[in-house]
Order: sequence, then C-alpha cells, then structure tokens
Amino acid sequence: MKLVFAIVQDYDANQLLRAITAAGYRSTRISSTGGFLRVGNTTLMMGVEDAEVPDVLRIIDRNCRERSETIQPEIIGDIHEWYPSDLVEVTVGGANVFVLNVDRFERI
Amino acid sequence: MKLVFAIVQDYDANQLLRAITAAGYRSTRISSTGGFLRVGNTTLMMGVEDAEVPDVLRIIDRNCRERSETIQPEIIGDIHEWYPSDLVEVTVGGANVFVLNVDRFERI
Amino acid sequence: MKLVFAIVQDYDANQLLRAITAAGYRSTRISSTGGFLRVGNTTLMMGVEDAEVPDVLRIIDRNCRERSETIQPEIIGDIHEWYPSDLVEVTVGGANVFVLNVDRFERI
Ligand SMILES: Nc1ncnc2c1ncn2[C@@H]1O[C@@H]2COP(=O)(O)O[C@H]3[C@@H](O)[C@H](n4cnc5c(N)ncnc54)O[C@@H]3COP(=O)(O)O[C@H]2[C@H]1O
Ligand SMILES: Nc1ncnc2c1ncn2[C@@H]1O[C@@H]2COP(=O)(O)O[C@H]3[C@@H](O)[C@H](n4cnc5c(N)ncnc54)O[C@@H]3COP(=O)(O)O[C@H]2[C@H]1O
Ligand SMILES: Nc1ncnc2c1ncn2[C@@H]1O[C@@H]2COP(=O)(O)O[C@H]3[C@@H](O)[C@H](n4cnc5c(N)ncnc54)O[C@@H]3COP(=O)(O)O[C@H]2[C@H]1O
Repeated sequence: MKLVFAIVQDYDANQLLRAITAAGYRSTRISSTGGFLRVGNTTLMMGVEDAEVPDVLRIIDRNCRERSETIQPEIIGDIHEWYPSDLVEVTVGGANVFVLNVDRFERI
Repeated sequence: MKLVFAIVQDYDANQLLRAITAAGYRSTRISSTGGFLRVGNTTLMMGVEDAEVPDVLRIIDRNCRERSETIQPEIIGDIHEWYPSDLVEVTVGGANVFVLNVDRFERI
Repeated sequence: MKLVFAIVQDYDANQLLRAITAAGYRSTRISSTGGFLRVGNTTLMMGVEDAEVPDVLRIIDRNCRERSETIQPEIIGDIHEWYPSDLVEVTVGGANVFVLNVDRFERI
C-alpha cells in the first residue's frame, strides 16, 4: 500500500475529488497554505494499492492544471530583492505529488 | 520510529486524544474532511517507537467506533447514479490507520 | 527525496517559512493542534533532496526555540491527577521533526 500526498490548487480540488471518488478511490482532504505565495491550497491524502498509483496519477494529471499568478513581490517579504520589477509572474504547478510506502494499514 | 496517521470521526477524537495522552504518547491533531461524504473528520499524527504501535492501535480500537450515516445522494454529486433510492446508508469506519517508517527523528 | 514533517510553534512559523523560502526550499503549511496542551501549532511539510536534509534541520534549529508554558492542569482533563499543584510548567520544544522516505515524486 502507498500513501499519496497530492498538493493541488483549490480551483481544482473539488473536480479532482469527484474524479477520485468516482474511480472508487478513498481520500481525505486537508486545507493547507503554500510556503512561498502564502495562498490557500489543498493537500489530498490517499491510501491506495501499489498497482493503483499510476491510475491515481493519471486522474490527478487530467483534473489539475498549471496556472500563473501575478503577485506584488513585497507580499513575500525578503524575496523582493530577487525580483527587480514591480509585478512578478509565478507559475504554480497543477500538482506536487509525494508517494510514500505504507508499513502497515488497519481499518478499525 | 513510526509515524502513524489515524483518520477518525470527530465524535471520537477528544476521547481518543485523552486516552493517547494518558498512555504517555505524543500526538498532533489536524482537521480534515472525508473525500466521499465531505463531512469533517480528524487526522491524528503520532510519532511512536516501533514496539508501541500495537498498543496505540489497541487504544484507537477501544476509543473509536463504526457508525452509519444516512445521506441524500445528491450531496455527493455524480455518485448519485450508483444509488437508485432516495436515502442511502453509508458505513463510516471507526478509524483508518496508516503506519509509515520514519527515516530520522529530531527534537530541536 | 525525503518528505519532512516539522511540527513547530506558531510563534516561530512565519520566521521559519521566510528562512526556508529564502534558502530556495519548497514547503506547505498545515494548521494543527498539540494533542497534550490543545494549543494551535504549525505542521510544515517539505519535500527536499536527501542531501538537503541537514541544511533544512539547521534552518529549523536557528529559527525555532523551546518555550515553557504555564498551564492550569484541569484544561487537560485526566492529566490532573499527575500534577498535584495548581499551576504546572510544561516545556514545549522548538520543533519535532519527522523525516520520511519518498518512494516517488511527480510535479504535474
Ligand atoms: N523558494 C522558492 N523560490 C522560488 N520560487 C518558489 C519557491 N517556492 C515556491 N516557488 C514557486 O511558487 C509557486 C507557489 O509556491 P507555494 O509555496 O505558494 O505553493 C506550493 C507548495 O504549497 C506546494 N509544494 C511544491 N513543492 C513542494 C515541496 N517540495 N514540498 C512541500 N510543498 C511543496 O505546492 C504548491 C505549488 O508549488 P509549485 O512548485 O507548483 O509552484 C511554486 C513555485 O513555482
Ligand atoms: N484509503 C484512504 N485514503 C485516505 N483516506 C481514507 C481512506 N480510507 C478512508 N479514509 C478516510 O476515512 C474516512 C472514513 O472512511 P471509511 O472507509 O471508514 O468509510 C467510508 C466508506 O464506507 C465510504 N466511501 C468512501 N469512499 C468511497 C467510494 N469511492 N465509493 C464508495 N464508498 C466510499 O464512505 C465512508 C466515508 O468516506 P469519507 O471519504 O467521507 O471519509 C473517509 C476518509 O476521510
Ligand atoms: N511524537 C510526536 N508525535 C506527534 N506529534 C508530536 C510528537 N512529539 C511532539 N509532537 C507535537 O509537537 C508539539 C510540541 O511537543 P514537545 O514534545 O516539544 O512538548 C510537549 C511535551 O513537553 C509535553 N507533552 C506532550 N505529550 C505529553 C504526555 N503524554 N505526557 C506528558 N507531557 C507531554 O507537552 C508539550 C506540548 O505537547 P502538545 O501535544 O500540546 O504539542 C506537541 C505535538 O503537537
């Protein structure tokens, strides 16, 4: 079994959840915040069988897309000296997905 | 060391936390939401020694119980076509527990 | 790759986030609550290369510090019989850090 942590944009979270559920996979949603932009996002936790990981990644790929956010650098404090101009465009990926090994799973 | 992620119902969370603490184990509580029913639940994160895992699972078993929720299928959107009737009964388990290996632990 | 879960005090979270970001590391912030004191804290999730873990731990060490909280034991219920006096001093560490192995990482 694997435990998948997928960090996705709030825009895509509901559509992704519906697709994950419709495919029969189980999931738990955790509200989170990006460390860099300090904007709310969603961390989805999914315990799936090893062989199901490629299908789950395909569903994430189909339901999450990259977007670009235009930000005022001063909102991210000390990053400001890295960007000379006033407005900065930052690309936020569709999903960042970590797949971890599960040592033991119990349904109680 | 193991890191245990236990997803439990909000009803049982406080009682479980008291039992976990009284047994001398450490834990961190994260608010979460079920992917299917979209109802709030609790994800408990516990770093424990390998030999303590069976005791932690026993405490979870004693303090969490299965319940059945009656729901209106349309709240979970596209699942509706799976359930022909108006009201649907869904069994929600006492706890879903993932035990992961910890590569390194530091108290700073 | 490793996935680092660092549980830190809210007091230090913003300063730590700035330092982590300025060093070029990525992170996701999750609001959490201590199981014992029931006080809000922060769980920081960071996916980093194996060789970067020592540097990330150094940044955490420099930006998080131990504090002592004075509490009324009755707020933590059944712990009360362990502490005979009225007020109790509890030391809360700077950070509790769990480093997990990542089986697979995908940016979608
Ligand atoms: N130190 C840094 N220097 C320069 N640019 C930086 C940076 N940190 C982040 N960025 C850029 O800002 C975007 C938003 O990052 P944020 O931390 O708000 O939101 C992130 C964060 O919540 C999470 N994330 C990404 N990689 C992560 C990792 N290795 N560990 C934990 N969370 C991660 O996924 C969200 C989207 O990340 P994504 O990489 O697609 O998109 C990132 C990236 O393009
Ligand atoms: N493998 C896993 N990975 C991550 N989180 C997991 C998980 N298995 C369970 N959970 C978490 O535990 C809660 C209770 O799950 P349980 O399987 O006992 O009880 C479930 C199950 O009986 C049913 N269910 C869930 N997903 C389903 C699906 N795709 N199709 C049919 N029934 C589903 O609805 C109940 C409530 O589910 P809900 O998602 O609201 O809430 C779930 C979810 O937050
Ligand atoms: N192995 C682990 N697994 C998961 N999360 C962990 C953990 N170890 C620490 N944490 C998290 O880090 C916070 C600070 O823990 P620390 O051990 O420094 O500082 C602790 C410790 O000195 C004491 N404490 C915690 N549990 C105790 C227990 N069962 N008996 C006696 N003292 C306890 O109270 C302080 C605050 O604890 P609180 O639970 O409110 O908040 C904890 C908890 O959220």
